[in-house]
Amino acid sequence: KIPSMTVRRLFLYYRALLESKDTSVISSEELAEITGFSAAQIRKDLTYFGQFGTPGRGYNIDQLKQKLIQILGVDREWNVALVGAGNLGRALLTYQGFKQQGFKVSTVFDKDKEKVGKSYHGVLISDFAHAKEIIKSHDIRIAIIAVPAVAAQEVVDQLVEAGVSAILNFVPYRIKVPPHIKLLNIDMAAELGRLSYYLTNDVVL
Amino acid sequence: KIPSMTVRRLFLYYRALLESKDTSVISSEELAEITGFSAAQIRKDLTYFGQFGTPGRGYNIDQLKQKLIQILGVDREWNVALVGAGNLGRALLTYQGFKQQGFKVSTVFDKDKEKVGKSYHGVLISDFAHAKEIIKSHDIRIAIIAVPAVAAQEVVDQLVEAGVSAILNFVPYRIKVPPHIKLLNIDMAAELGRLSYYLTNDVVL
Ligand SMILES: NC(=O)c1ccc[n+]([C@@H]2O[C@H](COP(=O)([O-])OP(=O)(O)OC[C@H]3O[C@@H](n4cnc5c(N)ncnc54)[C@H](O)[C@@H]3O)[C@@H](O)[C@H]2O)c1
Ligand SMILES: NC(=O)c1ccc[n+]([C@@H]2O[C@H](COP(=O)([O-])OP(=O)(O)OC[C@H]3O[C@@H](n4cnc5c(N)ncnc54)[C@H](O)[C@@H]3O)[C@@H](O)[C@H]2O)c1
Repeated sequence: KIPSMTVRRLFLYYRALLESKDTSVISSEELAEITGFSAAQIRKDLTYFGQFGTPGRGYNIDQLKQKLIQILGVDREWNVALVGAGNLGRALLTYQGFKQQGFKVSTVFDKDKEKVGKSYHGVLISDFAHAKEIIKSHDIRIAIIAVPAVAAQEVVDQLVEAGVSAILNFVPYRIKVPPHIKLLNIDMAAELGRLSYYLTNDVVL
Repeated sequence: KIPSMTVRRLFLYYRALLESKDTSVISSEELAEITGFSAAQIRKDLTYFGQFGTPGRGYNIDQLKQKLIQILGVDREWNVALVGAGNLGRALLTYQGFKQQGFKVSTVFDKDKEKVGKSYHGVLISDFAHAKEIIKSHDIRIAIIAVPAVAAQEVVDQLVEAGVSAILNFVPYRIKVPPHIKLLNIDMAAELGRLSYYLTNDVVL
């Protein structure tokens, strides 16, 4: 099993290659300079996926890019559903970074009748009550949730029932999902909590 | 040195205790039910910080809360500066979760003359050109950055020079800081990248 920190770094290597103007080879030292990880860490991460690159010469950029695309599953465009067209949800809809990396927020759901039927940044807001039909017909497997904490578990249960199998959760609340569902949480206040811990205990990161 | 995952969990234990209606004791099993981590993990995390709680009876909620507050450094209110009053910055300004956990976004900076001088959600937008004076006079040690990638490094350099020592970065770009600066990155697209990896390789989390 590949460590989760490695997976996180793979994505950053992939993005660095996307932005690299060079067309031929790149060394692990050059990749280290762009991404900030050590060259040794980069070589170690990439050996999980087989031998590529020639020692001393570096990696063929196209080959490495193709390999990472395949490993990360970004060789296809993923349709993503966003649930919650509130303050956070609407900001996320403006973010170009998702689409640039293969994640198209194709559907936005809300339950507020004032919002349903309106379009925000070119995406129509649909009624979450119709989520099941839309998720199935648009082949949506990933959802982002940005709803109030009281609604979070029920929203996730409906998403899972509709066929979603991966969830990025922004709600600071412990959501329970069946074992086959991939759930990642982003907890912004907890990250500030880590910073206050590091400041209080003067920990060097 | 305490593992970073432990620190992240401590904050979630603290939040669970904040929300607990109970006033006397809580067992590691109860804390496990609320937070989703195992009782054994909870006990292990808390032993880094000394012996508290009585085996078989659980932890005194007030005592545990006080201890966590001290460890996490949230026994004070931290003044936080937000740089970038754009789509994401303005959404973050509406988030009550920061203040509830001891982080007051007291100052917002931007460089856009159209925004400077206006007030958003009760917070005045100041000109980033005056950041140094404001950061020093308000005793601001933590900053959140939500500016375009091209401006990120220069903004962070100015924050560090002004005396900020911890940064929560939302910009998908590798920022370099001196060793004494605590920097945490939130990379939303990379989290979706992890989900697509887990879906493609059918990894159980
Ligand atoms: N605002 C931020 O920047 C921020 C930052 C971190 C975390 N969060 C968290 O993200 C979540 C959303 O925050 P927000 O500030 O956007 O809140 P908000 O109240 O502005 O938006 C929530 C949206 O969810 C919709 N909603 C409520 N119940 C629903 C349901 N059952 N089904 C579908 N839609 C439903 C509401 O109609 C509303 O449009 C909250 O849990 C919050 O704690 C927000
Ligand atoms: N919108 C989102 O939900 C989202 C999600 C993930 C990451 N991000 C990242 O967060 C950052 C902000 O995104 P956004 O959508 O809010 O962009 P935005 O363009 O709406 O806002 C950026 C703000 O930064 C200000 N700014 C620019 N240069 C500055 C400088 N030198 N000093 C001070 N202020 C400056 C601008 O005037 C503007 O108000 C970007 O790097 C983006 O990639 C955004």
